[in-house]
Formats: sequence, C-alpha cells, structure tokens
Amino acid sequence: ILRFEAAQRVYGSGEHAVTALGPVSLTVGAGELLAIMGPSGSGKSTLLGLAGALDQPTAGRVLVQGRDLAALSGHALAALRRRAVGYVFQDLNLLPGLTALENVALPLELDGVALPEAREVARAALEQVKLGGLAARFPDDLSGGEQQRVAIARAFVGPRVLLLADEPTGALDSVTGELVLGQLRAACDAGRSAVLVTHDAAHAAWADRVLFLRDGRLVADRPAAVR
Amino acid sequence: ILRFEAAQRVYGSGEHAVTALGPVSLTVGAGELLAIMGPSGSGKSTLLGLAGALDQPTAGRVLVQGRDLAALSGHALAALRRRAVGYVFQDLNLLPGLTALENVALPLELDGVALPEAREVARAALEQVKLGGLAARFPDDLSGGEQQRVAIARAFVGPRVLLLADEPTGALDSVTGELVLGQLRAACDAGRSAVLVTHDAAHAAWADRVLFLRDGRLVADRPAAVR
Ligand SMILES: Nc1ncnc2c1ncn2[C@@H]1O[C@H](COP(=O)(O)OP(=O)(O)OP(=O)(O)O)[C@@H](O)[C@H]1O
Ligand SMILES: Nc1ncnc2c1ncn2[C@@H]1O[C@H](COP(=O)(O)OP(=O)(O)OP(=O)(O)O)[C@@H](O)[C@H]1O
Ligand SMILES: [Mg+2]
Ligand SMILES: [Mg+2]
Repeated sequence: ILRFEAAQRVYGSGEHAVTALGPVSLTVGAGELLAIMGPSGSGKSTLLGLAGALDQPTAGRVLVQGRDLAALSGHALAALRRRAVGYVFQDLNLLPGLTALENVALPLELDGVALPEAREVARAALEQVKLGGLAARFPDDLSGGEQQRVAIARAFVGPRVLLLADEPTGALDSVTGELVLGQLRAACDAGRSAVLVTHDAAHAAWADRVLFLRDGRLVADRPAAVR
Repeated sequence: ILRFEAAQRVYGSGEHAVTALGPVSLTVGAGELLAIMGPSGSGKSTLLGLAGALDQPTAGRVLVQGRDLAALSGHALAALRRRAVGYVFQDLNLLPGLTALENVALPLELDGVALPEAREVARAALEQVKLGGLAARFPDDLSGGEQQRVAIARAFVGPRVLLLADEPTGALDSVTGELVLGQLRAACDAGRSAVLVTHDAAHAAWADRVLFLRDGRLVADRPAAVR
C-alpha cells in the first residue's frame, strides 16, 4: 500500500538546509498497522506528510498503491487525498465555520456522496468516538480532546485504504486513547493500512511493527509486542 | 496565590446549558505545583481559563493574589495576564508572523522591557528548552513538539507568580517531557505557583497534589507520590 524508496526531505538550501528526513526506505502492507516513534523534531510529521501526498520528497520516491506520487497530476493527487488517504493532523485542521458533523461529512460530500448519506455516515463515525451528542457543536465550543476525536472521525469515514494519524491521542485521557487505538486496530484487521505516530509506548504496542526515528534517520525497526 | 470559591462555568442557557465546571473550591499556595487530571471534557481547560482571568465564572468567585477577579477593571485584568500569569495553552496560541524568539520576547516587550533585554531573556528561555538553535524560525517551520516548547518558554519568562500549563507535554517525547516538568518543578521550588493539566500520571507525580475532575466536578484530591 505504501512504499518509501530512499525518500528524503530537505528544507531550505545551501548553508540553511535542514534535513528533516531521510533517506528512508520502508514498506507498509495491506492490513498493517505501523507505529513510528522518536524524539521531538526527528522527522515523524515530515514522513507522514510525504506518505499522504501533502508534500514531496527532495530526493527518492514515495509510492501509494504502487504508484509513484511524483508521477501523478495535481488532480490525481487531490483525488487520492480525498478518497484513499485519511489524516489526523497534529494540529487537527478542523474548519472552525463547520459543526463537528459537517467537518466529518465534508470529505464525503466533496467526493460526490449525497448530503443525507454523508451526514448519516458522519454521525455514525462521531458515535464511534463517543461524540454523537456533540455533533451540532462548532470546534471552538469543544474541549481539546473532543476536537481531536472529531478529527479522528473525519479520518475514518469513506473507503480509505491508508490512515495516517499524527499523535492522534495526545489530548486524550487513557481510556479514550485506548478506544481510538482499538478502532484503528479494527480498521486494519478489516484490511485498511495505517501509520500511527505516537509518543506513547502503550499505544505503539497495538501496532504490528514499530519504527524509531532520530534526526530524520531510521534507527530501529522491530515487531511490536504480542498483545 | 489562587483560590476558587464555589466557582462554576456554564455555557449557554436554558435547555442548551452545558455545565462545563463546578461548583469547584480549591486553593493553591505559594511554591505549590498542583496537577489536574480527568477524562476528556471534564472541565480542565475551563478551570485553567477561569484561573487565568481569560474567562469569568457563571457563579462563585476566583481570587488571584487575594483579589477577586470579578472586581478588577479590564485594564487591571490585562496587566495581571501580562505580568503575573504565564500560560501554555492547549492549542499553543503562538503568533505565526513572529519568530520563536519574538514570540517568547513579546510579553516582556508589551510590559515595557527594552528590546535588547527582552530578546536576551527570551533567548535564555529558549536555550532552557533546548531550542536555542531554532530561535529565528517561524512557528510553521517548527515541529509540533518544538512549537510546544516555544509556548512553554514564553510562559516562563518574566516575574510570573502563577504558571498555568494545559497539557504542555502532549506533543513531546518522554525525555523532553521530563525536562519540561523538571523546569516547572524548579520554578515552584523557587517560589512560583503552578497548575498543570496533564493526562500523564508520571508527569502528575512531579506535583505536590493531584486533583481529579469528572464531568466538571472534583472527585478526588490527594497528595502526589513522593519522588
Ligand atoms: N464554548 C463552549 N460552549 C459549550 N460547551 C463547551 C464550550 N467549551 C467547552 N465546552 C464543554 O465543556 C466541557 C468541558 O470542556 P473543557 O475544555 O474544560 O474540557 P477538558 O477537560 O479540558 O477536556 P480535554 O481533555 O478534552 O481538553 C466539555 O463537555 C465541552 O464540550
Ligand atoms: N518548514 C520547515 N522548515 C524548516 N525546518 C523544518 C520545517 N518543518 C520541520 N522542520 C524541521 O524538520 C525537523 C523534523 O520536523 P518534524 O515536524 O517532522 O518532526 P516531528 O518528529 O514530527 O516532531 P514532533 O514530535 O515535535 O512533532 C525538525 O528539526 C524541524 O525543526
Ligand atoms: Mg510532529
Ligand atoms: Mg482541555
């Protein structure tokens, strides 16, 4: 589903160049949950940005569903982001002018799903993260953890094959965090693939494999503990 | 330094009323580090907002340095927020048009500290959270955890008597998180007071006391474990 071939990301140039990531090579298969851990600034969000076609590598290749992202048109990339890849961003990226329900329904509507159906699916996704009663709230009227769970619900809706979650439980208490990880695991057991960035070893333990980054480089790749 | 007397916060009214917090009564003495834990949506950020004069209670009283916040003019409240209380917000609130250094220096400059001195103090604060090399970066060019540490540095500068930290380590790896808690502890040992909202029991263990909230109510109040 996802492959990195010596992918690298460098910001700036010359004496100001910052190598945020790489070169990194990795593979994520169908149904696999891959966790990525590492210190602050080690390249985790950068890696997810490349995987999700939100950014391009400075060198090397990133392939999703076997296709090199650099070879896709802007239109094809947008379609991929809209349909195939779900994101939970580190800074959430909820639209403040939309309610929780509308935020979750939006990707479906953008992809042509009729409004009533999009809203129904969105409502079910909010119920799954225990937010059904808050569907009519705007993001500013929700707690930090409630906002995070809206972002999670939005990432899950639709027939996504790849879920990218950047520290999706940072603002959640441990019970709610385990609820979310259980859902991520269930999604993978049902065939989706996911890459989870986390600082929490207990959450990484839900994964099939854990990669460790430091200063943009892979320093370890090991199976997660057997649950 | 901080006292809540049956303080309550209700959003909306009538059938749409949401009791986010309270009634809550509590006291934080000089040099004390108080941790607050609880599930998502239990009222933690709401409590900090009242403590920091960013919001007003619907009922009850909040006193900082013995003064009822409701009795202070807008000017006096602004001065209190600028000088006496440091915040690390859950959504960080960094100004995107300012560099890390400028963000940290800003409260000092607004309070009349001369620019060179403000910048020197800000630089030292960034060094303390291991960000000295990134002082010239804008927030968008920093990782999530680096941004969080800029927010922490900003909260510490100046002669603040009360530090309010809303999940200040959510985006940090464990080593960096412990660094920050160590500094918060050192600030309290030097006489400041702090209220730390955290989901991490290991971080709460740095506190003198831990309060637990659930559905806006205090359900437990116990000494933290001895370190
Ligand atoms: N502006 C608002 N209008 C209505 N309800 C609100 C508003 N802000 C917060 N709430 C509600 O008040 C309750 C407490 O919110 P608060 O942000 O204090 O929770 P929290 O403990 O900080 O949660 P988290 O751990 O998720 O950050 C929640 O149920 C939330 O939905
Ligand atoms: N736009 C940018 N310009 C320059 N440097 C950047 C930019 N974005 C990120 N960086 C740098 O690249 C490195 C990796 O950033 P990245 O956001 O991937 O880290 P991270 O592992 O997600 O960290 P965190 O755990 O703090 O979120 C960091 O050193 C960061 O300062
Ligand atoms: Mg990151
Ligand atoms: Mg909160």
